[in-house]
Amino acid sequence: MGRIFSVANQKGGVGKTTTAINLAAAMAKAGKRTLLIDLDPQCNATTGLGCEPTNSHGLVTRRPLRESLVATYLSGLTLLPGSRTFHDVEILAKGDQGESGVLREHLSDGIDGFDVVWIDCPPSTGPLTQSALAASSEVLMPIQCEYFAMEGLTQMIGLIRDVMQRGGGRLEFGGIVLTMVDASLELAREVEGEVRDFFGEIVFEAVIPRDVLVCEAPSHGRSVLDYAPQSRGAWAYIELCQEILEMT
Amino acid sequence: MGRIFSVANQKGGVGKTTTAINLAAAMAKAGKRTLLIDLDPQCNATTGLGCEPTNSHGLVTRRPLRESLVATYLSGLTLLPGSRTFHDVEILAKGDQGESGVLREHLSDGIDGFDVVWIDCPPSTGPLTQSALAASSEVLMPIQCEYFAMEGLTQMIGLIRDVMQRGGGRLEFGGIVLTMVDASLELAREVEGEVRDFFGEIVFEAVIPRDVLVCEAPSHGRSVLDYAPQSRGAWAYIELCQEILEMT
Ligand SMILES: Nc1ncnc2c1ncn2[C@@H]1O[C@H](COP(=O)(O)OP(=O)(O)OP(=O)(O)O)[C@@H](O)[C@H]1O
Ligand SMILES: Nc1ncnc2c1ncn2[C@@H]1O[C@H](COP(=O)(O)OP(=O)(O)OP(=O)(O)O)[C@@H](O)[C@H]1O
Ligand SMILES: [Mg+2]
Ligand SMILES: [Mg+2]
Repeated sequence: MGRIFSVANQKGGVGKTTTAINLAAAMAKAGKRTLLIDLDPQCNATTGLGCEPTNSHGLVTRRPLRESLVATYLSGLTLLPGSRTFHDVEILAKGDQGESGVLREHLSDGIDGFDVVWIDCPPSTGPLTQSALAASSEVLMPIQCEYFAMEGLTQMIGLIRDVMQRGGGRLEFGGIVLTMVDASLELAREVEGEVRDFFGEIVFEAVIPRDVLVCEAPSHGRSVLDYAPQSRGAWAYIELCQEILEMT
Repeated sequence: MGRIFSVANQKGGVGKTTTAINLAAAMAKAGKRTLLIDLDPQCNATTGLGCEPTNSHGLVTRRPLRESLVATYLSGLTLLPGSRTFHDVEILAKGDQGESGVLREHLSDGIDGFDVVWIDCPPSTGPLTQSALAASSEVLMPIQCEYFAMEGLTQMIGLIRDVMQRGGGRLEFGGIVLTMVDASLELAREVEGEVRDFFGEIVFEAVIPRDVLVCEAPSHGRSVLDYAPQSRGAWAYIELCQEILEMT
């Protein structure tokens, strides 16, 4: 079975969607058959790739998963689009009772033919994120080098440990990604220092710099790797992708 | 009855908590007896003012609300702390069935003696945010001048309209606040232009600039108005506060 990554952090706006899109794109470009699953009712991963959210989420319909998959502009990258209808997403969440029953079943049936799966989670520790974690082999946590981000880390780590201990899944800690790093700011350097001291090896070497081209790419429905291939943001995501692929 | 503001936006990291803390502080300094309610299980508004989250949220305990209120470092600013225990917060949300029963009752009993109440909401359109909206007289929506923020705006406006039409409350649209604006970026100027064209008068004149001092303040448990009173961020929040007070 291929690697299934959840990109998760209850803190808002730390770059979960940006990281999910750009790592999925990087892996597709590296020759992996890649599936990106949009699990967030905001549907940012979907629109950020120039695709349309659906009325009913592929994970709650009765149809086999592959009927809900769509091609993206990038060959090798397939998308399970998000759905804005909250109650759909609540069905998925309730049906799971915090275990990933629905998600894990659907996933295992639907993902033959994919080498790697990326799941973009909403900013919450609720049932959706828990289902994603329980269905995953690894969790990636993007964090910003700011005070509130540090606070939330401990809580997220607690949740991940709970899911691991509940068992039934094969979740391992994938790693912490420092995002939107403005190395000119003392605050950012201090927080990065603290995170590395505290978490050691699970923090990736590659950090994603603050780069307006990364921020502009979704309005063009493209990964930054295609929108601005020579940008610092694009290079950083490629570097991070390689660090992850070498981890196997 | 005093004004009750919800600070809401399902998009993460757009400055809801920063705005709730700094406008509540500005109003307390302007002589208003101010209550800030932390409705987010992340408890950022609580820790950002140097206070402790509670085990059980004041809005779900049987005790009268005022027994759960705590003083902050700032005279005139009182806090109803947040609670990290998700099921507590879920009780509040479920008890409401999407209507603000519990929150609105508790609020109307508990808020005599306050001129203004600020409610910090989590990044979601779920039951917590809906309860807050139904209990409020006005909603303030902070938004960042970036693509995903624009997308989420339409959905939030839809939710606010639903709450208004369900009736029973006295919710009006308070306004849109542009946050973390980096005026040197063309993207920011474009998005600001679009937001003002589209939404007109409901967009506040005052915008909050990107300012690292605003970002550092919570790690000192202070509003930026006390941490860095001469900063551009502090001045902007004071200007916004006055614009809001003149709205009555
Ligand atoms: N490296 C970067 N440089 C500049 N801007 C960035 C960078 N990464 C992300 N952004 C921008 O920051 C904002 C937040 O990023 P994103 O939406 O990916 O975060 P998120 O954690 O998925 O948010 P949410 O919690 O709402 O799901 C977006 O407008 C995005 O384009
Ligand atoms: N004007 C500003 N300049 C610089 N940084 C800012 C500014 N406003 C907020 N920030 C920082 O941006 C981050 C996100 O802000 P904040 O936590 O207030 O957003 P939020 O919408 O409440 O997030 P969430 O969706 O997780 O509740 C925080 O680290 C905060 O300190
Ligand atoms: Mg996202
Ligand atoms: Mg917040």
